[in-house]
Amino acid sequence: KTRVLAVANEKGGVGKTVTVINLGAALQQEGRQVLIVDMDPQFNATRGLGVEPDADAGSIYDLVAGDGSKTVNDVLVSTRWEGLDLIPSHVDLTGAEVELVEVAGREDRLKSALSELEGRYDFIICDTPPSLSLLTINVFSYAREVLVPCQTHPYAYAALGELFDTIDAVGQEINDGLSITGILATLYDQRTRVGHRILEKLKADERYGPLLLDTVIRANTTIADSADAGKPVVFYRRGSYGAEDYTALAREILSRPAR
Amino acid sequence: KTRVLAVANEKGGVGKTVTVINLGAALQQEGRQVLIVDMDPQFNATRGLGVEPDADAGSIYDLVAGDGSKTVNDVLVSTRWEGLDLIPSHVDLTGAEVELVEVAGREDRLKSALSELEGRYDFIICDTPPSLSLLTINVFSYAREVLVPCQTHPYAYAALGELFDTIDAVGQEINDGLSITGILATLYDQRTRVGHRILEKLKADERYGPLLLDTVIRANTTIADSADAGKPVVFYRRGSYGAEDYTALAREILSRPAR
Ligand SMILES: Nc1ncnc2c1ncn2[C@@H]1O[C@H](COP(=O)(O)OP(=O)(O)OP(=O)(O)O)[C@@H](O)[C@H]1O
Ligand SMILES: Nc1ncnc2c1ncn2[C@@H]1O[C@H](COP(=O)(O)OP(=O)(O)OP(=O)(O)O)[C@@H](O)[C@H]1O
Ligand SMILES: [Mg+2]
Ligand SMILES: [Mg+2]
Repeated sequence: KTRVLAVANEKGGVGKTVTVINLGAALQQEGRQVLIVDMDPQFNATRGLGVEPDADAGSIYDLVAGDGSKTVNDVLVSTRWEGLDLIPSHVDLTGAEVELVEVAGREDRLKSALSELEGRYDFIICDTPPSLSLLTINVFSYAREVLVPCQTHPYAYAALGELFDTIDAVGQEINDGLSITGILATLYDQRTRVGHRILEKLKADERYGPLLLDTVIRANTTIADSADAGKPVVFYRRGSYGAEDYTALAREILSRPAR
Repeated sequence: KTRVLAVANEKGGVGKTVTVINLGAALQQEGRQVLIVDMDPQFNATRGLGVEPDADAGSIYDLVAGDGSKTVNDVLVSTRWEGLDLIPSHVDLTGAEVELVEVAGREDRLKSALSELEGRYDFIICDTPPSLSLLTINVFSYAREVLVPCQTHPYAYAALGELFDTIDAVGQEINDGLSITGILATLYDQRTRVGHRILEKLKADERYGPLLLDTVIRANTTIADSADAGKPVVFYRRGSYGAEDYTALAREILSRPAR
């Protein structure tokens, strides 16, 4: 059975895209077949995997809001790394919110577009934009699990309430199979007082503590350099903190099956 | 004449809110009267100034999408620092996008709501959410200047094209008085190869180079700690890198009048 993960947090810049790319690559290194689905109109996961968006070749836009002329097999591409495939995004996706306003079942467009992929991959991991709008709701309607990157900073911590409420609402109204697999502390810098404080706050919180993953992603320059090189960090520099942390995350996700 | 600045970049987590709060406070320290307008439904600028959002007291939502029962003077609050006022945000603002879809002149709601403030402040600085949607367009319709924080990282750099195109389009169709005052390099970490590379790329670019401000905001832990304390960095720790950099920015903005 394919595990389908949404990586989401409406706070911007918390490490959603970095987590999608690097968890995907680390799972591939563990021998799993992985598909990345980029549902962010800024297509950073596409770019971070070294793929150039191409309107002619097609993108997730064609599946979610296009005229139906392209199928999932038309737009799905392989990356340079065997067993790590991608459905790229494109800036056209920005228009999808408005284009789908009047369309019935607009929150289920992704789910119906990707239903034929069931069983073809061990993991399907979806990147989302920094908002709880229609694109993210589409991902919540399709996925069975949510991974919540949370920068150890008060603005990211404060965003969790609204995010959890939204996931609960989707769970009740649209997709009762959706549950939160875990909260991932990211960009953790042990030099800052605030980093420690927020990590402790997460651990102590009734709602968030039990969901906090053991793996903590440390802030480290290799992650930023690898994103610049268009490569996941496990392929960019194996012995780095980034590669270590995302490998640990992959193993922890494998050890925690979907609820 | 009041200078009205939009602080915008659709890439998440590039330091928009940190810049709004700290530039505002640094300008107040230079003796200017400053108003912060928080147009992000996640109300981080409100929180970062130590103010709790309160639906009864009102927020920017009441002015942009409410029933007209509240005026700008009802919702405007002073912060703990004399000469630094705020129009707070509230989570209700998330609904404004959808609520205003059918309303004529929906992009001008902010402009008409705040028109009576002309001349009351030296600076009005607006925070925006990480998207180019209706809330950000409202700010572009109202403001006369745009300050673009750009993290020295490839994802933030790549977002500039779409942002500039959007500002150009607003300038032609809605607000011909809008121009870009500058690009502010933020979260600059001289230890990373990518930090240097993106800064050099910005300087060398035909479109972005001439707009790049001299001030560069360095990544430093005091900024994160001050945000956690609900205080601008110039009030949190005067001698820190953060206080130095945002004071330099305030002086540079004062020396570069609106185009
Ligand atoms: N562990 C880390 N160490 C250092 N830098 C990191 C780390 N994780 C993420 N970053 C950097 O932080 C920035 C934000 O990361 P990223 O773009 O993945 O966040 P995001 O949540 O996807 O942002 P958005 O909300 O815009 O989609 C990027 O510059 C990225 O390289
Ligand atoms: N110069 C800096 N040094 C250290 N940390 C910084 C600096 N500037 C911003 N930050 C931190 O980076 C994160 C992102 O900053 P901020 O929230 O201001 O960005 P934003 O662009 O407003 O994000 P969003 O897109 O979610 O609105 C925060 O955790 C903030 O404290
Ligand atoms: Mg992202
Ligand atoms: Mg912000």
